[in-house]
Amino acid sequence: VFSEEFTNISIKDLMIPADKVAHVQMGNNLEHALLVLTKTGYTAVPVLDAQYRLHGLITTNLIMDSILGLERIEFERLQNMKVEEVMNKDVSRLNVSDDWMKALKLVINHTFVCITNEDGVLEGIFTRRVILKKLHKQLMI
Amino acid sequence: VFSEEFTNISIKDLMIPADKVAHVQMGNNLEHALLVLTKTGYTAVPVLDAQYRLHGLITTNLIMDSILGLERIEFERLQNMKVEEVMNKDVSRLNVSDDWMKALKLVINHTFVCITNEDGVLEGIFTRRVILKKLHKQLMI
Ligand SMILES: Nc1ncnc2c1ncn2[C@@H]1O[C@@H]2COP(=O)(O)O[C@H]3[C@@H](O)[C@H](n4cnc5c(N)ncnc54)O[C@@H]3COP(=O)(O)O[C@H]2[C@H]1O
Ligand SMILES: Nc1ncnc2c1ncn2[C@@H]1O[C@@H]2COP(=O)(O)O[C@H]3[C@@H](O)[C@H](n4cnc5c(N)ncnc54)O[C@@H]3COP(=O)(O)O[C@H]2[C@H]1O
Repeated sequence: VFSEEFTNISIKDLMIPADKVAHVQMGNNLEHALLVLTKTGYTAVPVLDAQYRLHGLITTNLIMDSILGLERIEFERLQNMKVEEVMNKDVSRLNVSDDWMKALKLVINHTFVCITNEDGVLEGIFTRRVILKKLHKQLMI
Repeated sequence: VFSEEFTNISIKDLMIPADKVAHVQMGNNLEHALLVLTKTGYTAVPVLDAQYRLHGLITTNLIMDSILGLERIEFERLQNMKVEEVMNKDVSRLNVSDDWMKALKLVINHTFVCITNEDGVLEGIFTRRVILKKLHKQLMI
């Protein structure tokens, strides 16, 4: 049972804190969201409200898919659609006090997991990169 | 040194074989590449030539970044630009006989690693998901 050797891993230590997480706001249109994604270089970011509560994830794929017409990509529609119409509302979330193995299991199928408090306010994100870096380091000892 | 317990991990067993890897061809324009990415749902795919040799990676971000004008996203330019003008030519690659720990180290900073033979022909890709799934399984025993 190797997980005993990995018990010094905590979500809080590894997560990227909320103030460093790029996001878009509820009510933003898809053009704004696409600009945020393009400029930050991320392919998916959280969607938050004015109180920083988590509502969903917006991704370049969801945006592109929503404007894919029969004949061409209908880019003009980006200005008229809001993130809430397109975002993935089924977001995996954990609490900062959850066991890191729960986070490892979730990142198998998600590139990152949102860490929220009991009010749904975003506290940070736990990414595949941070857990891969930690696991690699532990395996090299 | 836990890595001894993980010695049953091989790149060949874990990689996604080339015939299951979505890709674009050298000479395709960015509009075609964006359609492939949107329809497959991937944010990045390899760029291959007619002999399936690996030349680079094309990503939604690189495409969007290339048409980001001063005032707006210049979508009309997608038809006139080729994948080779925009793709990331600095692709991490491994051989199928390389040690899996080398692959683990590379996926810290890359979402996937290309597996090529000595002629540069793509044999498969090694993704973060497959190694996370394997590590999780090994840690649960
Ligand atoms: N500006 C940058 N600097 C250095 N490396 C970069 C980078 N942008 C992307 N990468 C690399 O590419 C991976 C995939 O990024 P992606 O944006 O698709 O997927 C990202 C993105 O959707 C989200 N993410 C990561 N950091 C974020 C942040 N600060 N704010 C918002 N979302 C973030 O979590 C996903 C997984 O991130 P992870 O770090 O595991 O994996 C990242 C990282 O290894
Ligand atoms: N159609 C689908 N079905 C199920 N899950 C899906 C999916 N599309 C994406 N995902 C999930 O989202 C993660 C990130 O996908 P992304 O396209 O950004 O980044 C992907 C993509 O750029 C590339 N990739 C994966 N499979 C591919 C394939 N069959 N052909 C071409 N590229 C592939 O490797 C990266 C990492 O893939 P990984 O599997 O670790 O991680 C995937 C996977 O967990």
